[in-house]
Amino acid sequence: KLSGPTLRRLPRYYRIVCEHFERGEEYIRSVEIARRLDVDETQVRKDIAAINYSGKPKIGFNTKEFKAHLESFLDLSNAKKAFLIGAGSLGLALAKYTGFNKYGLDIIALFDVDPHKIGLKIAEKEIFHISEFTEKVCEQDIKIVIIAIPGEEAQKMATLAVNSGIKAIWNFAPINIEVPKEIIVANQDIAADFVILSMKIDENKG
Amino acid sequence: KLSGPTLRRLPRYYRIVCEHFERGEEYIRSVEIARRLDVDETQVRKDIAAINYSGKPKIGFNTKEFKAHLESFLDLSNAKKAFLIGAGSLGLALAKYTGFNKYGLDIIALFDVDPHKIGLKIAEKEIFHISEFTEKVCEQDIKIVIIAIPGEEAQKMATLAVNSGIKAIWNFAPINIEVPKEIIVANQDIAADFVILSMKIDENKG
Ligand SMILES: NC(=O)c1ccc[n+]([C@@H]2O[C@H](COP(=O)([O-])OP(=O)(O)OC[C@H]3O[C@@H](n4cnc5c(N)ncnc54)[C@H](O)[C@@H]3O)[C@@H](O)[C@H]2O)c1
Ligand SMILES: NC(=O)c1ccc[n+]([C@@H]2O[C@H](COP(=O)([O-])OP(=O)(O)OC[C@H]3O[C@@H](n4cnc5c(N)ncnc54)[C@H](O)[C@@H]3O)[C@@H](O)[C@H]2O)c1
Repeated sequence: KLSGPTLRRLPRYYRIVCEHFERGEEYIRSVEIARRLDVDETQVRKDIAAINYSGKPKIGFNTKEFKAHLESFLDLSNAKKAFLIGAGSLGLALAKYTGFNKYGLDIIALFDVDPHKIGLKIAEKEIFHISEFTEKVCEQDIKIVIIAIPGEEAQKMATLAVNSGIKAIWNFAPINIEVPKEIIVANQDIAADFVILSMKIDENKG
Repeated sequence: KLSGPTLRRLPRYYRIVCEHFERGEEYIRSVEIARRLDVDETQVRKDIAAINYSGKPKIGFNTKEFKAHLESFLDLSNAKKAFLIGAGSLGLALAKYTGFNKYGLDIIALFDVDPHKIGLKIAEKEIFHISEFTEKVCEQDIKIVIIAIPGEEAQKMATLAVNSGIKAIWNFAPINIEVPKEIIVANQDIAADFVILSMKIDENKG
């Protein structure tokens, strides 16, 4: 079992290795990965050893093989179907984002309460009324839901999702939702990522 | 100077401490922070010691004081002005997001090329034509830009931003933009965060 921080770094390694592979570079060295991600090189080596992969000394990791190893370890080629609650600005941006396919996320349908949106399609995904949510979860055997609605509605919809058989919630609303222990929740807050950027600006001024 | 991973964890500690403080809880213990964020407790203690803060043994950290300490260390109360290029779905969601204020980000204006959008306002921020970008950067002394446009346009707009005097770029377009060494770039890819969630689902299946 990998630690949380190691697991969080692996997709970032994957994005870098993909870029080098798509540029036609046959090898990538841990020092290059470390530089691009602002991580210690020994940490990069430890992480890669932890997923039972190794490169050639002085040459590095074969980009094609390492990419395939990460895809298999992170189960990226096995698409996970998800529903998305909230067809507002954020929901639409997520539904349209082609970057999700590479990481095995397939948003199948959206749900909203606004009558003007029901029946519309975005990137070939239909917007249904929230009253159809439970029935559709059972019909399509959906385990993952993304929540992109205002904070005051989020807890209620999380409870609806859990009662419908959802096992994991990716929550963008700015509150921490409470769910039973066995349900997996990831609270996404991109504002926290802004802080890292702004600290780096302060360092440069330093 | 803190390590990258430690710096990345601090805003997440801040969000947890804010929640406990707003719920009226006077103290929070490192074991609670560790549990909520799936991080080792010794790592939490090391991080907090690294920013010269300490709690009371067995009781924990005073939520009010710890919150203020993090605000000062992360410079959260000093709002950083930013421009946002791209008033599409993602750009609108970012412009409307009230969560940014807490972390010191103040999006002042948006820029786009679509004539139907020019002159509109979103959350009291005006959408200007991209041709006015350079002039407005100088006028308002802006150092940060957020890029939320399609990948094929992103490099060109990043170069425009750097030539206009921008010092830091928060890039959401799905390509890694190339900029001179002294410019700070953060490439945001929320798809990588999805992988963590989906690995946890696999772990539960066991
Ligand atoms: N975590 C982050 O990093 C981040 C970033 C941006 C926005 N947000 C958050 O995402 C959420 C959505 O933002 P937005 O800009 O898209 O808002 P929006 O107002 O544009 O869209 C919200 C949508 O949710 C729908 N809705 C409301 N209640 C509903 C319910 N009970 N069931 C189904 N649909 C419902 C509305 O009809 C609307 O279409 C907000 O909570 C915002 O704070 C989070
Ligand atoms: N990194 C992530 O996690 C993530 C998540 C979602 C979307 N995205 C990306 O964000 C970008 C925006 O997504 P969206 O759904 O808002 O797309 P969108 O098509 O709704 O909006 C794009 C906007 O950019 C404008 N635009 C195009 N070229 C421009 C230029 N040269 N200067 C100024 N404005 C210009 C368009 O007029 C439009 O308003 C895409 O590249 C998408 O892949 C990234």
